Amino acid sequence: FIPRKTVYRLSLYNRCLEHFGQNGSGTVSSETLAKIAGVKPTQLRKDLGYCGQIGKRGLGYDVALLRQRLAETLGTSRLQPVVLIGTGNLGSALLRYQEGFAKEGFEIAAAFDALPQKRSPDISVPILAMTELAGFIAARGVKMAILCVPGTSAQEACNVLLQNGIQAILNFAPVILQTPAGVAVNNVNLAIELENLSYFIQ
Amino acid sequence: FIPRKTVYRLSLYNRCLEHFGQNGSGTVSSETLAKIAGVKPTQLRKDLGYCGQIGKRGLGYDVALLRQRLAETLGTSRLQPVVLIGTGNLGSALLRYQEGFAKEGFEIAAAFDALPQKRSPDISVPILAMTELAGFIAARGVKMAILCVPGTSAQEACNVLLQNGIQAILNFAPVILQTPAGVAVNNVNLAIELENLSYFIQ
Ligand SMILES: NC(=O)c1ccc[n+]([C@@H]2O[C@H](COP(=O)([O-])OP(=O)(O)OC[C@H]3O[C@@H](n4cnc5c(N)ncnc54)[C@H](O)[C@@H]3O)[C@@H](O)[C@H]2O)c1
Ligand SMILES: NC(=O)c1ccc[n+]([C@@H]2O[C@H](COP(=O)([O-])OP(=O)(O)OC[C@H]3O[C@@H](n4cnc5c(N)ncnc54)[C@H](O)[C@@H]3O)[C@@H](O)[C@H]2O)c1
Repeated sequence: FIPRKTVYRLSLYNRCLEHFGQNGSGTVSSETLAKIAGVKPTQLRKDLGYCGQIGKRGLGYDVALLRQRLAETLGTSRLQPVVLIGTGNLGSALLRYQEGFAKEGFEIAAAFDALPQKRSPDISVPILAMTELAGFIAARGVKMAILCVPGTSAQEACNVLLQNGIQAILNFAPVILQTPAGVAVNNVNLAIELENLSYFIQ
Repeated sequence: FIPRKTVYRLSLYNRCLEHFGQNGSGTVSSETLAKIAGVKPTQLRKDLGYCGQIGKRGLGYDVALLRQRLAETLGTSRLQPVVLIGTGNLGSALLRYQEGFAKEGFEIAAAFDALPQKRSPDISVPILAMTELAGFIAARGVKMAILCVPGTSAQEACNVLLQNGIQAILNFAPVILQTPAGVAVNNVNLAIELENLSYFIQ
């Protein structure tokens, strides 16, 4: 496995290649790409080493090949189905962003809630009861979930996801989820982000 | 300055202390706290060293004192005013979370948008035109902002914030903001979070 911090940087490089246009042609030097990404060129070269032989010393990287290798390494060369749990405030905002996620290779295939509300007209993703989750995950082979439930029910909802074979969770609830080894959890805790920033403005 | 990665961990320890109840009494050993936070005890002891002398070898840390020291170090012992730019989909969801942020020591004092819409009834934060931003920041001494505008206008909105003395930005737009040294920017890029997870489920 590639270390998690390196995987983050590979995603970052993937985004930076967008500077070179969607049809990205030509080459880019490790110095230029490293500058856009805000890392040292030695770090960039080391990270890209995980994607197989791509660059030639002195000639830089072929942009189209680099993009393809990054998509293969990151697993985004095919559209990944994702389920979203918790269609309240934050969950609904993420459901409206469906096109944004699709452009990045992710499809929120369905959303689930303990109290499924009537869907608002601008949300095209189906909103289903939790009783339908197991069947949906099995039918679509879903492996990834976004969790937008309150902290008090996050572990319980997480357990339901794990029982149904989910292997990766993007968690917005401000709690640390207990998960077995082999399950990847990324936490987005907006309060910690703000607290981190407040340190720098004292 | 404390390294940014360490500041994140200090915020994490601050959250973990909530396990010991809001009135947190008694002591906690570095082993116990490290286990809850998911770090090694040596890392925890090194990090807490930035908060002054708090623990006694063998006796652990006093929970109430540790909380106080962390709040002082992180700058969250007083309510920080924050402005939010971009009251679309995501911005509105964050505005409805006002109580959640207040509990953590942050107050979204006002929100601004290029096209301020009529506020929905469940949002209590005032939504103003961008022309009122400079006056508001000066009157309230705001130093921190949350940016929820599209990627195409993020740099422009960021420049307006910098001109008005904002020193820390929580950025949701999927672009890397160019800012002078001394300005702290934390990026939340949900597509990169999902891409990072998709690597682990291949
Ligand atoms: N809204 C924000 O801007 C924001 C900001 C930071 C953090 N968060 C965090 O994100 C999470 C969601 O926040 P929100 O504002 O959307 O809350 P919300 O109360 O608006 O929505 C929560 C939804 O989860 C559902 N739910 C509760 N328990 C469930 C369960 N066991 N299974 C399935 N569904 C369940 C509820 O029915 C509700 O629709 C919370 O943990 C919150 O702390 C939200
Ligand atoms: N909605 C989500 O769930 C989500 C998920 C991931 C990332 N994002 C990112 O968050 C940002 C906001 O997304 P959204 O879905 O809320 O978009 P949105 O289009 O719903 O809202 C954007 C708002 O910004 C305002 N705006 C545009 N330019 C401005 C400027 N120069 N100054 C002030 N206001 C300006 C618009 O009037 C609009 O109200 C985007 O960059 C998006 O990529 C959103």
